[in-house]
Amino acid sequence: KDVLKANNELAYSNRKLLVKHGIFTMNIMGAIGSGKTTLIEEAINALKERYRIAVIAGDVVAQMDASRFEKLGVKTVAANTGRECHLDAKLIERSLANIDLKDIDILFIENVGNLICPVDYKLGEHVRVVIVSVSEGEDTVLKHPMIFRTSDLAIVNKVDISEAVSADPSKMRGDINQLNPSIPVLLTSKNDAISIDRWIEYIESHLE
Amino acid sequence: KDVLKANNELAYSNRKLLVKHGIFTMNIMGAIGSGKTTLIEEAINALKERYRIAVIAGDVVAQMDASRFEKLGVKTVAANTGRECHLDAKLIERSLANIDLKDIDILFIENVGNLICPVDYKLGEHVRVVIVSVSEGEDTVLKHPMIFRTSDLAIVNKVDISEAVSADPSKMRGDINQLNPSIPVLLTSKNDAISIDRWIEYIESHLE
Ligand SMILES: Nc1nc2c(ncn2[C@@H]2O[C@H](COP(=O)(O)OP(=O)(O)OP(=O)(O)O)[C@@H](O)[C@H]2O)c(=O)[nH]1
Ligand SMILES: Nc1nc2c(ncn2[C@@H]2O[C@H](COP(=O)(O)OP(=O)(O)OP(=O)(O)O)[C@@H](O)[C@H]2O)c(=O)[nH]1
Ligand SMILES: [Mg+2]
Ligand SMILES: [Mg+2]
Ligand SMILES: [Zn+2]
Ligand SMILES: [Zn+2]
Repeated sequence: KDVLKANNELAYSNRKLLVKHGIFTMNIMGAIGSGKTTLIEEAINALKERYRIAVIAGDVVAQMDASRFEKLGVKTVAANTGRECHLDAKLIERSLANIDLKDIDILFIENVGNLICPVDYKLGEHVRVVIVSVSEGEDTVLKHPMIFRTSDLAIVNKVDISEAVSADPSKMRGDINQLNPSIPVLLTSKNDAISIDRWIEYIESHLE
Repeated sequence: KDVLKANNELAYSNRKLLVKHGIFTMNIMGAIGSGKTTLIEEAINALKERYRIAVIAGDVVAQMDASRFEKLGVKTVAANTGRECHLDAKLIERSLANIDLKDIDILFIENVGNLICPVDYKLGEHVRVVIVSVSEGEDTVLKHPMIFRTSDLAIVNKVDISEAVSADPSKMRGDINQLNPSIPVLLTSKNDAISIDRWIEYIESHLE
């Protein structure tokens, strides 16, 4: 498909621009409500004293999540995707034009809630993170093999409510590693500080 | 867009075919893991003695949900959507060719988990149902106005875990009615038989 070819060429030029400025860029993907904004908020709070951070918040109504990031005092761009259920490289190129790239160390891109389309649309990111929450159901991983095969990190989130939704996070981790044996998998909960430390450590390991 | 125009023409002819056979058709939409399959299972168990039921289960890996319906003994078609994150009228037309329509009273169509694309792709259904679960976050309704404005019934599901995810189901119901004052809103939980009875009654009210 020509659309994807054009997108990936633009993603490549986004990437060159980000590398030129030494910006570490993460594409944060996951289903609607999986915890993308929450995990980015945790990362911002843990890292903003030592690193200069910007966020591009993508969604059909992008301002709602963008406001959560603005409250934390970091440069935020709301990228409205209109009727599209994924971000693309064009929207990222436009968003980057609104950021002073020489002032940034880390760029978080929050993608639209979706485990399907983001697989095909590269944006220019260094690292692709996929979040799946236990409340989506234990079989959600096996139902969406492609995104787990093509991501750099997987996070099983909201493990604090596993019992309430009768889901087993370690089975979900097993399913992820069955699809992609080399991908690291974190089990997190916003109510478990140690699990959040592991997420922050993963990010920092890319910054040295 | 010509794609949507062609889709809606095909949806119209699907609808004519279903009406000719007197089949009541519901398009069940909602985010990934919102409870679509569970609510259809409940409806099948409550109605299969009195009505002849078929299900079209749409997803990128459609067989997993299709197997859940097959276990209940109803005619099931797995509609694999490939890399698309929504069902379209073409895929429904093809699925209908695999069902003996003179033997059916009710057709459930489980759409792909997504609160965006299904808005634009009519399938030929009589009733459009949108499910949102409390675990997706309290603001999920306001973030996806279009699907709540264009559905016939809204369901706020998994209310049994509202406290665990700090979400208020009545606020979510308020948000739905703010976007669409005339849409009926049900609050359900698979663990609350009375709430499921309300869902069954809604379906039956269309069958008389
Ligand atoms: N119990 C529990 N709830 C969580 C956790 N992480 C996030 N949540 C809740 O889940 C809901 C959705 O979280 P968000 O961070 O907004 O999710 P999101 O993926 O950004 O959602 P969208 O941008 O709308 O797709 C909110 O109510 C959060 O409070 C967790 O670890 N445990
Ligand atoms: N606590 C609770 N869990 C529920 C409820 N309804 C569904 N679930 C759970 O939520 C998970 C997902 O339910 P499904 O019915 O498979 O959701 P779905 O919308 O069909 O999911 P996909 O087809 O993968 O998009 C399963 O683990 C269910 O057991 C409910 O009312 N309360
Ligand atoms: Mg978010
Ligand atoms: Mg399902
Ligand atoms: Zn999409
Ligand atoms: Zn789609």
